[in-house]
Amino acid sequence: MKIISISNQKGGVGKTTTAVNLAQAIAATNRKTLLVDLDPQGNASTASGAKKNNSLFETTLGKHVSELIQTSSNQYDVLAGGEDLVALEVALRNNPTKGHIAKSLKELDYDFVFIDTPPSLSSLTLDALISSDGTLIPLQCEYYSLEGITSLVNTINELTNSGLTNNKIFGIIRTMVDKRNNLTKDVSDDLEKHFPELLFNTLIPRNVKLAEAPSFGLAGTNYMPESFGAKAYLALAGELLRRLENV
Amino acid sequence: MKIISISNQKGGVGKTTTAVNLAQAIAATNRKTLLVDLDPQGNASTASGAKKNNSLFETTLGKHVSELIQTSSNQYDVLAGGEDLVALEVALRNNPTKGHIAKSLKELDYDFVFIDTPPSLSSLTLDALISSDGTLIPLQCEYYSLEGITSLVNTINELTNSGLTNNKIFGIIRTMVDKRNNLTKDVSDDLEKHFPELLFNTLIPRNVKLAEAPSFGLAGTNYMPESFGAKAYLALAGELLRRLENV
Ligand SMILES: Nc1ncnc2c1ncn2[C@@H]1O[C@H](COP(=O)(O)OP(=O)(O)OP(=O)(O)O)[C@@H](O)[C@H]1O
Ligand SMILES: Nc1ncnc2c1ncn2[C@@H]1O[C@H](COP(=O)(O)OP(=O)(O)OP(=O)(O)O)[C@@H](O)[C@H]1O
Ligand SMILES: [Mg+2]
Ligand SMILES: [Mg+2]
Repeated sequence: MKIISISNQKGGVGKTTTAVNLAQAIAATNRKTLLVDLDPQGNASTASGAKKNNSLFETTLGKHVSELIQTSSNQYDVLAGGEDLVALEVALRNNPTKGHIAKSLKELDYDFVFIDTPPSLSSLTLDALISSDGTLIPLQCEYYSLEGITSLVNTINELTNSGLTNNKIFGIIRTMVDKRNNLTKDVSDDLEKHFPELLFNTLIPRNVKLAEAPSFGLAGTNYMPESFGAKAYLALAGELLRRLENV
Repeated sequence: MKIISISNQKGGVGKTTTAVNLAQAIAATNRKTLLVDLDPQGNASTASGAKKNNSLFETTLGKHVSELIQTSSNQYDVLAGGEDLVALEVALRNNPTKGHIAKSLKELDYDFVFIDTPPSLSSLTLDALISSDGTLIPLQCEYYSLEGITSLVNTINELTNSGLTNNKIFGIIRTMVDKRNNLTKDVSDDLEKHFPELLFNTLIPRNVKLAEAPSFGLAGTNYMPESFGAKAYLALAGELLRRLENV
């Protein structure tokens, strides 16, 4: 079982869209896949057609995680998010032992678990990073996004160097790419200079079908499989599987 | 002195872009304006050409806020953000008395103070909401953004009903609007149905000049005053001033 966090403290960079569409694309290759929504906003739960209850918070009340899992409108299973997660954040903050999420998921039998995290380095996100085998970093090719990347990469390296986790950065995914736009090109070139081995080759284009899909409670790869956005996430899934063969 | 928070726990909706450009547009009308960067990412500080030090955290160490204020590359003054703010968040969480920010700013002599908040309802954001006379809510006309708005409006109403603050919601600002896109139209129509009296008439269009400006350490209204994006923020400043006359 591989546990992968989708993380970036910069807001609105496509974390949820990547988590939902990647989970669906991987599930469609007959790999047993679970999506964990760790964001109190519960956006990933919405895109999965799931009710925002039975979140991971219930595990602090003694429930077993298998009782919390819902089937989704897509081909993966889902552990929903929602406002209860704020209580989980407080519980994790006061709990000295780390990796609560990994302990909760340990007995499950999935090939892949993707964790969608909120836009902050809160105790929820830190526990997800500690609990993961790897991290994917979605990034919009804009100036503010570039600023935050070094501090995220450092945070993950510190957690790994302190022996809390074996989390490796699996890669950086360029999202909402608009090829016509010079700013995107400049930032993308900058990324290729600073993080050449981390950048995924697959670029996710800006495509309105990806933004429409959640209002139907579906992943884009399920709502409009022929759209540019959906095809890009299918290609990304293939690239991720190839990268993991060499890890 | 009017203290206004720019807030929305949904990430990437244009909080920083709105805080920076509105502060600059208001300052250009000869009103003494301060921008407070309350985000550990420090994006508003970058757009203001300020060093990410001397944040509000220093007030918990006994420094007076007047010692922390920097001049910006724009026409407003700035209280910078940065990673120290994480320590301020911990201090505020453990401090039972609320409204630390209001107390720190009380002796200053500005016409307007704008506070850029991070994408979460953390103790930093809550203290900003408690310390403010009003809140502006930037919102992208997309499905996930619509989901979070009710919980933010409820949070502010609860703070006000509990007597902690007189914060009123001054309005909702539609950002990154792409008129050609049906999703934007549908969501915008929904907003007009549910929050007719809160919606600003001024729409902020998607305009790459606004996204380029921070890489020059400037507000868009300073970098390219003739651009569509800059003109929209100047119009928004006018609409805000008119709305405040009636408050
Ligand atoms: N490739 C894309 N093309 C078009 N729209 C997109 C794309 N990726 C994401 N979006 C839209 O952009 C917005 C931000 O994306 P999303 O919510 O996935 O980001 P996030 O990083 O999860 O945000 P948050 O920081 O709030 O968790 C959403 O409205 C989403 O529908
Ligand atoms: N009207 C606009 N046109 C084009 N780009 C924009 C516009 N408004 C914001 N942007 C860009 O979109 C991205 C998100 O905007 P911004 O960082 O201001 O949002 P935010 O809500 O402050 O994000 P966070 O939740 O991370 O604090 C930035 O790269 C910004 O430059
Ligand atoms: Mg998200
Ligand atoms: Mg911001």
